[in-house]
Amino acid sequence: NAGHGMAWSYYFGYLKLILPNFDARVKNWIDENAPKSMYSPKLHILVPRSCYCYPSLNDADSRITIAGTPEPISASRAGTIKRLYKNTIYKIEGKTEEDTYYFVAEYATPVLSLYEMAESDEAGLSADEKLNQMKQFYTTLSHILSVNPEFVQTCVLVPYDDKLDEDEVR
Amino acid sequence: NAGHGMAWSYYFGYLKLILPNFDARVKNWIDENAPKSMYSPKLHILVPRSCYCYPSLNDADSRITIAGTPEPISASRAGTIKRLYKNTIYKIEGKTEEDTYYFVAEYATPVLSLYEMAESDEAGLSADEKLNQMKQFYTTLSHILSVNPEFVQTCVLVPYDDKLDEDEVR
Ligand SMILES: Nc1nc(=O)c2ncn([C@@H]3O[C@@H]4COP(=O)(O)O[C@H]5[C@@H](O)[C@H](n6cnc7c(N)ncnc76)O[C@@H]5COP(=O)(O)O[C@@H]3[C@@H]4O)c2[nH]1
Repeated sequence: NAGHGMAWSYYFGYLKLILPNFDARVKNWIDENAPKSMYSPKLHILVPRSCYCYPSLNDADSRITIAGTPEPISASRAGTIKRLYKNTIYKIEGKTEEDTYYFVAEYATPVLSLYEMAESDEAGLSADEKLNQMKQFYTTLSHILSVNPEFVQTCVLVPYDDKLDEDEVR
Repeated sequence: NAGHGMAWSYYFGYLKLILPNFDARVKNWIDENAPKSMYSPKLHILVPRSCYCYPSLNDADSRITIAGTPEPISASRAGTIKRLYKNTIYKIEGKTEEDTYYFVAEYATPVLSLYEMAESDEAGLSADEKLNQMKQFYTTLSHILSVNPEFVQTCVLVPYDDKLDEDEVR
């Protein structure tokens, strides 16, 4: 089914490529740009219940601002030569450098596809089925990460109820 | 099902972002780099029956060589700021510039995920089911493109029987 396939495609086409040594790349960026601040070395993958994913985390919460980009990964895949995979470092600013907290986060992009499918008349995905597929995606992805122990220290799934109704989004 | 979901996600998360004005970006590259040569302004999306996608088209056929990259698309999506979407221009060289043919092509990335799922014991996709999902993907994607007339001039699906057995691939 869709959610199951999206989780495996997300693993093979993305996580498997970027998670090796992810924590080291984050640490390098912190050492060069914010050596006195607090940070998390993991990729935080947000899974909102509504499946709605803002373009930037700053749109979801104005206390979260864009800080920078760790070294990207370049890989030739399926005919696209040197495709670029990059992430965004965000921060929550405190009064001092020591109080400021840096972290890498993004929404699970396949979940945004589920949202767009449910919004489109053509794709034929009901609101109930959207939620069902999102849960399938989450369950499958949790399983994949749990059997890949090296990813436990570089990645964390963050499901949450964002309480957004389709009618409230924009 | 997986193939149906992958086709819609490929449309919402990729084709919808890169196909607008795709032909203009290819023409710009040709005008600057190979003004005397023949070329196709469309994105050629390869859908091999085995679902196996080489990293580069040159690996599949040594007469096809890498020529360059048209201007990439940058878009902030699902928390990744200014994510880069780029394509590869390939060429088949003739004796002269006039005889050389340039084209943009790549494999349909979701199909590679189906291949990797079938190769992995964990993902639980049989060889028969892989072929079935690939056909679902192709049928759904053909439908999506046919109801978006502006994409007819910027994109062409290229299904073919590559006669590759799992045992023969490396
Ligand atoms: N050829 C090609 N070039 C691209 O730049 C590209 N970007 C996406 N896609 C394909 O479109 C579809 C929708 O993409 P989405 O972003 O929702 O899911 C993506 C996304 O959640 C994640 N991912 C892949 N590359 C990146 C990336 N650079 N940054 C963040 N996430 C990424 O992993 C999923 C699977 O990726 P692919 O298996 O490469 O195929 C995708 C997918 O089939 C692409 N295909």
